[in-house]
Amino acid sequence: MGEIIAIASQKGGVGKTTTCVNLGTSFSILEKKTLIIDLDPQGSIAASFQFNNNKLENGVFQVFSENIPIVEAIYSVGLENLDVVPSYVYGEDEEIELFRLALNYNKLKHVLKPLKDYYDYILIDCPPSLGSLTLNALSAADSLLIPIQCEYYSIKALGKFLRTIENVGNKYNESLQFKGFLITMYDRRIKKSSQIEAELRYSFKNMVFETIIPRNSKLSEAPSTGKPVALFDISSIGAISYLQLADEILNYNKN
Amino acid sequence: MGEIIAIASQKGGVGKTTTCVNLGTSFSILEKKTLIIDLDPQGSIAASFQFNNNKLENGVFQVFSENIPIVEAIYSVGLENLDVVPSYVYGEDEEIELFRLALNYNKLKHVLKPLKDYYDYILIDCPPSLGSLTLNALSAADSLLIPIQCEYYSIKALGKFLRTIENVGNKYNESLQFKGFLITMYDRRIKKSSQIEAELRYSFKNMVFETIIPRNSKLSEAPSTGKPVALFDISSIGAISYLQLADEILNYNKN
Ligand SMILES: Nc1ncnc2c1ncn2[C@@H]1O[C@H](COP(=O)(O)OP(=O)(O)OP(=O)(O)O)[C@@H](O)[C@H]1O
Ligand SMILES: Nc1ncnc2c1ncn2[C@@H]1O[C@H](COP(=O)(O)OP(=O)(O)OP(=O)(O)O)[C@@H](O)[C@H]1O
Ligand SMILES: [Mg+2]
Ligand SMILES: [Mg+2]
Repeated sequence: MGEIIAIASQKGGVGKTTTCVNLGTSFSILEKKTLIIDLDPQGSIAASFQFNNNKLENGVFQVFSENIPIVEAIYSVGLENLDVVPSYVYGEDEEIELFRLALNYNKLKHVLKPLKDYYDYILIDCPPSLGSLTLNALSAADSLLIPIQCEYYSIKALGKFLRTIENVGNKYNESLQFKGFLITMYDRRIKKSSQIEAELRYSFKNMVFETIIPRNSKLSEAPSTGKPVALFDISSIGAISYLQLADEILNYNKN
Repeated sequence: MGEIIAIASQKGGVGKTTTCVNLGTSFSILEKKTLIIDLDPQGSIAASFQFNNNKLENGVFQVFSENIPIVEAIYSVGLENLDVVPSYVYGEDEEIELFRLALNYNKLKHVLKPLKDYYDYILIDCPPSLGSLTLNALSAADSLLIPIQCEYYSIKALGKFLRTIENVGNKYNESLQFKGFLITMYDRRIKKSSQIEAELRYSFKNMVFETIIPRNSKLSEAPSTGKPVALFDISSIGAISYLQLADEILNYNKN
C-alpha cells in the first residue's frame, strides 16, 4: 500500500518543487515506484522534465474540471520507476476555476485512492498558499513534509501553517502524520543559519530530518536541462543529500 | 497625485516582500510619503516591522470583509514618511474567504483611490499566485514591478505571468504601465546567473532595471530585528542597492 506525502509550505521559494523532483527521483533510483502530482498552477514539475506542452494533453486541471480518469494524466519521464501528473493550468481564468473546484476538499483523496495499490510513494507538490488546493493535498495525504529555510520569514510563517495542519487534520484527515521539517538551501557560511538550525532542532526535536539539503548551484541548474539533479550530476552534494533523505525516510518507515 | 505600484510574481520566494519593505523605506528616506499594502495572507509585511498582533486590529481582510474604511487599517512604523496596512488574515478559513471576496477585481482600486491624494507612492505586496488577490492588485495599480531571480524556475514562470498581465490590462486596467524587471538575490559567483542576466537584458532591453539587488545576508537578517535594512545596516550593499533602485525610479519619473 503506497504512501501519499504532501510537500507543502505557505512560504514561497523554500524548495517544495526541488524536493518533489529530487526526492521522487531518489525513491525511483532506490527502486520504489513513485508518482509526482503537481498541484501548483505554476507548473514547475513539468518544466523540470521539459515536457513541451504539445506532448501533454491532460493534467490535474482536467482531472478536476472534466473528471477525466487520473491515469489519462499520468506521463512517463524516462526513468523506470518515476511518473508525473502535470498541473496543466493554462492561465489566470483556469487558476481561479481550479481554486473553486478544489473547494471540495475530498476531491484529490478520492482520485488518488486507487493509485495507492500501484505506487510505493505519491508526492504532491503544493502551491505556496493555504488555499483550497493545499487543503485538498492535506486531506488526501498520509503524511506531510515541510521544507524550511533557515531564514526569518520562513520560520515566522510556520506558526500559522502548523495551526492549519491541525485544523485540517481534525476536520478532514485524522490519520495525517507529520513526516518532518526538511532544512533546505542551507549555507554554513551564514552565521544566522546555524543558529536557526539549532533552534529548530531544540524546539522540534526529532521532527527535523537529520538530512540537510545545502545550497548547491547544481540543484538550481539541473531543471534547465530537463533532468533531476541525480541525472545531471550524481556526484554533486545536491544529488547526494536527496538520496540520503530518501534513505532516511525508507529506514524510518522500516522501523 | 500618488502612484500605485504592484510588486508581483507568481513565483514564490523571489523577493516581493523584501522589495516592498526596502523600496518603501528608501522612498520614505528620500522624503516621499509612502504606504505599503500587504495583500499576501502570509502577512510578512507586519512581521518585518514586528507588530505584535495585539497592537493590530484591522488589515486588508477587515477592509474586504467588513468594509471598514482603509484609514482605520493604516499603521505607522516609526518612520516619518512610511505607513503600512497589514494583511491580518488569521488562518485558512479567512484566506479562502478573502480569495472569494477578491473575485470583485475592482474592490482594491476603489479602496485606494482616495489615498492617492495623500501618498506619493503606494506599494502592494502580492501573494505568489495568479489568484483573485493578485488580479485585484493589477486592476488597482498604475504600474507593475516584477522581482525575478536569475534561475530557471523564475524565468520559466514569466511567460504565463506576462500573458496574464496583458489580459488583466485589457479587461480591467488599460492604463497599467510596466515599471520593470528587478533582478534580485544576484550572485556574481554563479556563472549561470550572469548568463541569464545577459539574456534578460537582451530580450527585454530597458524593461530591466539598471539596479541589481545582490544576495546579501543583511537583507534576510534585518526583518528579524523589526527594521528595514536601511535602519539595520545602512552601509550594507543590500541597503545601498535599494536606495539606488528608489533613485532610479524617481529619476525615470522626472523625465
Ligand atoms: N538546495 C538548493 N540549492 C540551490 N538552489 C536551490 C536549492 N533548492 C531550490 N533551489 C532553487 O531555489 C529556487 C526556489 O526553489 P523551488 O522553486 O523548488 O521552491 P518552491 O518552494 O517550490 O517555490 P514556489 O513557492 O514558487 O513553489 C529555485 O530557483 C530552485 O532552483
Ligand atoms: N537580496 C537578498 N539577499 C539575501 N536574501 C534575500 C534577498 N532578498 C530576499 N531575501 C530572502 O529570501 C527569502 C525570500 O524573499 P521574500 O520573502 O522577500 O520573497 P517573496 O517573493 O516575498 O516570497 P513569497 O513568494 O513567499 O511571498 C526571504 O527569506 C528573504 O529574507
Ligand atoms: Mg514550487
Ligand atoms: Mg512575500
